[in-house]
Amino acid sequence: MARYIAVANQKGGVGKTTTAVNLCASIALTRRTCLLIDLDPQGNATTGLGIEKKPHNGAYLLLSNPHRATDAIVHTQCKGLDIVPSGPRLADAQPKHAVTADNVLRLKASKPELTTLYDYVIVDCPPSVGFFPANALSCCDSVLVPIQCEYYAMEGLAQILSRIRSAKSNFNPHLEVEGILLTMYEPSAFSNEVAEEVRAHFDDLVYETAIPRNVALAEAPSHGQAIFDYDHRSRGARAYLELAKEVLKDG
Amino acid sequence: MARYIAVANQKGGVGKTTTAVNLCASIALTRRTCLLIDLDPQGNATTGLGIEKKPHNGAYLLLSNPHRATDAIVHTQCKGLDIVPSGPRLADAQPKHAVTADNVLRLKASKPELTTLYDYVIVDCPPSVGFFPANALSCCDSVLVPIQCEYYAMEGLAQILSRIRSAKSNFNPHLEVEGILLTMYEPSAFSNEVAEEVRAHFDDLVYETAIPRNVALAEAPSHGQAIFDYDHRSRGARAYLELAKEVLKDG
Ligand SMILES: Nc1ncnc2c1ncn2[C@@H]1O[C@H](COP(=O)(O)OP(=O)(O)OP(=O)(O)O)[C@@H](O)[C@H]1O
Ligand SMILES: Nc1ncnc2c1ncn2[C@@H]1O[C@H](COP(=O)(O)OP(=O)(O)OP(=O)(O)O)[C@@H](O)[C@H]1O
Ligand SMILES: [Mg+2]
Ligand SMILES: [Mg+2]
Repeated sequence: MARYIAVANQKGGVGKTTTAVNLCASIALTRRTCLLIDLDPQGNATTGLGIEKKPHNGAYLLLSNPHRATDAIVHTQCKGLDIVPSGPRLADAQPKHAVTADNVLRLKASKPELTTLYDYVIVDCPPSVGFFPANALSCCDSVLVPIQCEYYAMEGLAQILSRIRSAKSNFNPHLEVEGILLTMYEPSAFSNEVAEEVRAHFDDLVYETAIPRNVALAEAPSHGQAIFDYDHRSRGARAYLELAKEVLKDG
Repeated sequence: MARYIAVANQKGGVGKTTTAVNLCASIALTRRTCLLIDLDPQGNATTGLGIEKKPHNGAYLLLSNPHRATDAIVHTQCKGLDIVPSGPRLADAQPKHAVTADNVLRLKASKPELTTLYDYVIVDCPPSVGFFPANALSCCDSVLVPIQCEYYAMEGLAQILSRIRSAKSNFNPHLEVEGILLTMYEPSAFSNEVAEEVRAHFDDLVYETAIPRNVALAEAPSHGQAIFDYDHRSRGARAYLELAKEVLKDG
């Protein structure tokens, strides 16, 4: 049975995609098998791994025909890491009508097809509160919440945690917070102040590992590579390996 | 007649709110009057100016009762700058049913009440493609598109530009691109590479002014202040003043 982890936060640009891609790649390095599902119509996780966006297959197919989930899978160049890519039509998979109880259970309906094939399934979410994150929260076992060490990102933390609580009571009673991850951490007074405040409030929910701001992490996607293929000696690579150890320990 | 400018980009964390807040504050410094409309349920522009979020009034009222628009206005501590604040219920203003032609014209319906009161109206958008950005694109005269000098942000540029084109042909024939703004620019090889590529592709759409990465811009919102009140000598303050000169010149 695969462990399903959603990477979600409605605040934009906090490192959701960078974390989803590099956490998956780190897990694959430990000889476990991992599937990354790109539920963001922007498709950054897809191009970040050098995969072509798929208009009809990929995540669009997964949500519109959950029983054909395995047809949506594409192999990446990282051994042990597969992806369900995003594509231009993914935005059309959102129902024209309300986000009803039935619509948010599409991803969950694809679980029986996938759960025996992988050790981990990681779902990258867009920066919104609609159909795609709701599907992830209804289906996953836990949510990893990346947060920048900045003021606006802190404001959004209460919102995503309350959305997790309501998904837990409405659709998915097993849903837990996997952890809160400090990203783009810089050794400055301001970053420290925010980091201390988050750790003071949320204590053991916050990972020991903080991801430093590291230009290699921003450069790697332009080469279609996870950080380990782009620059395995970088501080970003070491930090994501440390994070994977913490995530795997909880498993 | 006020000039309405939307600040929009579905890519998250590119500096939409930081630009909306500080552009408004710069315009107010030139003794013109300016209204900032916070259409993001996260409400970062509202707290960034030290204003309390409004559950029932503010942007929720503006979209549900456009003819009562003036009741939604709150003064800020910056002379000449008012705001229509966001709030926790703003997400509820989104219609339960489809984004129809009628729903996306709510903001536009409030225009007659506001357009004679201000020289400029700036609309901050959330990082999504749904109801709120669609209202902004259907109502505004032009769109200012902030973009980080990073790979993923570049990917999203084609998407927002194509959304502007389709808003122009479906709802708002006068809609133009106000400009593309390079944000969080650092004098590094990678930033330069992206900046050059954006300028090569989009030439005269790109502002001369690039906003440098400057910690004062990230600190100011935690004090509820625009950059001029927080640190008027900072590089961030100077850059937004330069940007305002370019925006006002086009007016
Ligand atoms: N630790 C880091 N150091 C330096 N740059 C980073 C780091 N993490 C992410 N980035 C860069 O910051 C930008 C935002 O990160 P990313 O796109 O992963 O965030 P996101 O939360 O997925 O954004 P969105 O809300 O649009 O989905 C990207 O350009 C990315 O390359
Ligand atoms: N030029 C800059 N220098 C340093 N930090 C910046 C700069 N511009 C913005 N920031 C910081 O980067 C983060 C992202 O900026 P901001 O929140 O304005 O982006 P956004 O596009 O409005 O995000 P969202 O997509 O969530 O609405 C914020 O924490 C902000 O304080
Ligand atoms: Mg992302
Ligand atoms: Mg914003």
